Amino acid sequence: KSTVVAVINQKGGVGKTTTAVNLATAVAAIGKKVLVLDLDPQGNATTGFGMAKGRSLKSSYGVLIGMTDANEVAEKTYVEGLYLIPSTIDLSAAEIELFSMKDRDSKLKAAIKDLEYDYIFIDCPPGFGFININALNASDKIVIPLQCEFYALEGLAQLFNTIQSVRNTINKNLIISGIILTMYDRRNSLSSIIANDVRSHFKNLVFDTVIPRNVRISEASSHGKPVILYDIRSTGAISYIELAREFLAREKES
Amino acid sequence: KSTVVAVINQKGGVGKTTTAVNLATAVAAIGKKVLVLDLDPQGNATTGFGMAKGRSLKSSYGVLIGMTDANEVAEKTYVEGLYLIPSTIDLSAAEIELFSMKDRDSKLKAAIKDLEYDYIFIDCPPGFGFININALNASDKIVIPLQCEFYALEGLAQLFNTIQSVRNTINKNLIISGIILTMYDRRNSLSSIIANDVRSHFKNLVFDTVIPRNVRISEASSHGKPVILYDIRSTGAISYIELAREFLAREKES
Ligand SMILES: Nc1ncnc2c1ncn2[C@@H]1O[C@H](COP(=O)(O)OP(=O)(O)OP(=O)(O)O)[C@@H](O)[C@H]1O
Ligand SMILES: Nc1ncnc2c1ncn2[C@@H]1O[C@H](COP(=O)(O)OP(=O)(O)OP(=O)(O)O)[C@@H](O)[C@H]1O
Ligand SMILES: [Mg+2]
Ligand SMILES: [Mg+2]
Repeated sequence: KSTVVAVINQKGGVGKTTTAVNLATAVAAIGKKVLVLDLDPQGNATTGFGMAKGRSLKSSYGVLIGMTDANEVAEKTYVEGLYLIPSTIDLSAAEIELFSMKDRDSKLKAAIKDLEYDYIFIDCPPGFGFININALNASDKIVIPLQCEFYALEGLAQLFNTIQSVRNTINKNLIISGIILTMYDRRNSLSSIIANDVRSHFKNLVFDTVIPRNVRISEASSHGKPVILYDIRSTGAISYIELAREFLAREKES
Repeated sequence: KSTVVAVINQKGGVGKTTTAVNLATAVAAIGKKVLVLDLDPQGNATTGFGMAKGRSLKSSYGVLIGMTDANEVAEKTYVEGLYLIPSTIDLSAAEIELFSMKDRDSKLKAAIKDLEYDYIFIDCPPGFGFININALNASDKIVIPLQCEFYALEGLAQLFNTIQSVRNTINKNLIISGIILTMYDRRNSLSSIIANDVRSHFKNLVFDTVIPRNVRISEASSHGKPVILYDIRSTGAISYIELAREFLAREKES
């Protein structure tokens, strides 16, 4: 059975896709068999690997609503050992379609339970909808990218409430792997104020590795490549490789 | 009757809240009577004005589902001539509640049609749900903040499709006031590549005013103030005042 990791934060633009794409790539580079499941109708993780969007049911949408076998739509990427289930815009209809389905909270869990990867990383959309409840219910672990900005910090309490209510009801074993500080800008004192705030409050729950703001990360996405393949020497690439090491070390401990 | 303006983009973290808060403040500073309607369950626009979140129905949630009179919950802010209808976390349940209501697409339109402001700015959540359909249906104009990044650019086509289908069905008179380039970073060549791309493609639809990346903008939010009140001399504040002038000039023309 695979370890399923939801990369989630309802706040928009905090680095969920960037973290899902680059952490998964670094974990695959270390030798693990990895699947990225793009659950965002925007399909940025799909583009981040230079892959084409899915076509209707032949996508994460088909898998989520139980119409498509996940193994059939998992595509090999050019990253050794890394596969992707692409997203489509049809996913935006899934919120409403799921509402009237039986077992609507556990459709995804049922759809991916037999997949055989070391790790499955789910890139979640912003917001609080059924897609994200499904992702939390299907996951063993949670990784929370947190932009070093005030509005992002403000949203953490709501996120923890949502996680707690999923744990109390449908997924008792859900564990928070950690909070990843992203887009940390040394030049801007707000970054260190936020980072210190988060560390003093959440202590060991915060990864030691911090992801700096690094233009090579956003350039990489426009070339359809993870930053590790786009520019391995960049601070962005190095920080995601360090994060992968720390993530796997935390896995061993738990 | 008020002119209703939706500040919208399904991509997360592109500067919707920052633009709603600061454009509204600058338009109020020029002498207009303005309302900001916070339709995001995260409630960042409410915090951006230093206001307390709504309590259950006494909020934008109550207004949206038709249980609360909008005039009863519009609160005066410390910005002269600017009022706010605060958000609450209950809004995240609205997506599902609206689904089974009659006239679910026009609940907001009906709720705000008699309000008497010069301008009503709606801060929309990220994503594609019913809350955003309601906002588009209730609006006369649309302002689209666009972060100068590749993933944000990629999402524009989907946004225009959604706007077009709203125009073809429930709101024929909906006009795009313009696209606002946000977080433009002179040090990073990607910003100018994206900006040139957008201008060559969308021509006059793109505001001349560009909002630079400016740390005073994000600092202001942590002080519960629009940047215009936090640091009037900053490049961020100046650019939003210029934007307000350009916005009002476009209003005169249309
Ligand atoms: N460390 C970084 N340095 C510089 N740019 C970054 C960094 N991390 C992410 N970005 C850029 O910031 C933007 C937002 O990141 P991303 O799209 O990964 O966030 P997200 O949380 O997935 O957004 P959404 O809520 O829309 O899904 C992207 O354009 C991305 O390229
Ligand atoms: N021009 C700017 N310069 C620097 N920081 C900015 C600028 N505009 C916005 N920000 C910061 O970037 C982050 C994202 O902006 P904002 O929250 O306004 O985006 P949003 O589109 O409303 O996000 P969401 O999709 O979550 O609603 C915020 O922390 C904000 O303070
Ligand atoms: Mg994303
Ligand atoms: Mg916002």
